[in-house]
Amino acid sequence: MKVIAVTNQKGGVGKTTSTVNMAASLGVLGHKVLMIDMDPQGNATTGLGINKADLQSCIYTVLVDEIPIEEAVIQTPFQNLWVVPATINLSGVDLELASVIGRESRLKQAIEDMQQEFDYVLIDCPPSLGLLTLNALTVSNSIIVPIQAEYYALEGLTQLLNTIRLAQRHLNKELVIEGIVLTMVNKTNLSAEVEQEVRNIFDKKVYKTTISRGVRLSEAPSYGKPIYYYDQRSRGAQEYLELAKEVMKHGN
Amino acid sequence: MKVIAVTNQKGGVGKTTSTVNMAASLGVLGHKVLMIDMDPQGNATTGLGINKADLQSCIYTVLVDEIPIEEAVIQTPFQNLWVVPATINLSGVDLELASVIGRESRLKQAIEDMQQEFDYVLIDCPPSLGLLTLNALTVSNSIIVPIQAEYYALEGLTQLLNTIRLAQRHLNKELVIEGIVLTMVNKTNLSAEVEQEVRNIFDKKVYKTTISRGVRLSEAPSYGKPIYYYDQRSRGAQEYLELAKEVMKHGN
Ligand SMILES: Nc1ncnc2c1ncn2[C@@H]1O[C@H](COP(=O)(O)OP(=O)(O)OP(=O)(O)O)[C@@H](O)[C@H]1O
Ligand SMILES: Nc1ncnc2c1ncn2[C@@H]1O[C@H](COP(=O)(O)OP(=O)(O)OP(=O)(O)O)[C@@H](O)[C@H]1O
Ligand SMILES: [Mg+2]
Ligand SMILES: [Mg+2]
Repeated sequence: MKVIAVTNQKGGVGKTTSTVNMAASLGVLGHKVLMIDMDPQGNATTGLGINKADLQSCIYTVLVDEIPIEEAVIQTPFQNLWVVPATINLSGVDLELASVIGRESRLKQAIEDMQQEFDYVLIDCPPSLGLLTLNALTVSNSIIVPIQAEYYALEGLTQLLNTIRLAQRHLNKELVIEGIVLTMVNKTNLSAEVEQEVRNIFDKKVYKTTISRGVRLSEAPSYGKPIYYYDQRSRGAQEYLELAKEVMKHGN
Repeated sequence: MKVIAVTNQKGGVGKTTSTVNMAASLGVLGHKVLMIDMDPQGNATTGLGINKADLQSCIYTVLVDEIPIEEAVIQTPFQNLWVVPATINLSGVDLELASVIGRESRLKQAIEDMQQEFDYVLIDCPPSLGLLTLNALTVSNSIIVPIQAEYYALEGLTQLLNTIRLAQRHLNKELVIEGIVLTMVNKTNLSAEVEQEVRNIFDKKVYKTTISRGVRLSEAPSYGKPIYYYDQRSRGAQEYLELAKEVMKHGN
């Protein structure tokens, strides 16, 4: 089982879109996948068509009440894809666990005790480096970093790399960068310049597959479906399928 | 003096772009403006061309070491515009002030003690509802909320309104919504649907001026200039100038 956190504290770079669509694509390619939504906004939960009002339990009850994670896992209508959803009460976790010993390891504890077996566990992180992201970094084997092909997106990278180094030292020695994916790529000079700079800095860690900016990708969540199930022939569906294949290949 | 926080915990919706360009536009229209960067990524600082490596002090030293804010204020080369910059050490504030009494009021204290007079103070917030955003909400008269014309952007609104209500009750009874601005608007059906929904929910609070998606706006930060100074004839420059005029008018 491979546990991967999808993270970048810069906002709006395509973390949720990449988690939902990589998870769905790995499922289509025959792997059993669990997606965990660790963002209080719950965009990944909505992106899979789950109605938050119907939920009995969610990641919050796993982290704070320590219920077994199986009780929060839901099967989705999509091939080989299960999810642990998030609701708005997740935003209270930083405060509620503030003085609890081992608070960064709550998710790790839950996943280690999990009976069900998956090939991949993908974790969608919020745009901050607080307790929720630290929980994800503590339990993950590796991280995938979406980087938007925009100028501001380059700025946050040093901060992110600092955090990863701290997590490796204090929380999880095994943590490595699985890969970096360029998102919302378009035909402008700015986009090409940012892509060039990212490839210069991170070299082989950057996936060959890039994700183009496309309206079908931003429409799919309003239908509660990953892009593959919303419009299989779209460029976004093909690119995320290619990216999933690269993630599988890199992973040996 | 009017203090306005620009905030939305959804990432990448145009908080920084709106803060930088509204501040610059209000300056062009003759108002004396101070912009405060409360995001550890320091995008607003870079967006005004300030080199973080040269800084003696920044918002971090104001909040944690309690130096007078005047010592951190820098004049920019742009008309009537001053800035308190942010550096990466700002990401440590949540932890460093965790057990300090009145930690939400550090910025308020600093601004109340400020000798220099400004017409507007605009505060750029990070994409989370932690201590930095709470400091901004505690000192602000009102907030401006950028909303991206995208499906996921609607989801976070309930969480944001909850937070504002909590801030009004516990930290700042005077806090009101100054206005809501639709950003990255384009010609798709999705964009039109989101705009319609936001106007249905928030009615008169939504500015008539919307900001179109345009490559000149995303290029300007790489030159360290607000859009008005990078390409005055661009659509983005005109729209932010119109928006500034609406902010001035609303605010009598
Ligand atoms: N390749 C793409 N083409 C077009 N739109 C995209 C693409 N990827 C993401 N989007 C849209 O851009 C917005 C930001 O993406 P997303 O919400 O996935 O980013 P995020 O990093 O998860 O944001 P946050 O920091 O708030 O968690 C969303 O509205 C999404 O639908
Ligand atoms: N109207 C626009 N047209 C085109 N690009 C835009 C527009 N507004 C913002 N952008 C670009 O979109 C990206 C996100 O905008 P910005 O960084 O201002 O959002 P933010 O809400 O401040 O993000 P964060 O949540 O990380 O603080 C940036 O790369 C910016 O240059
Ligand atoms: Mg997200
Ligand atoms: Mg910003």
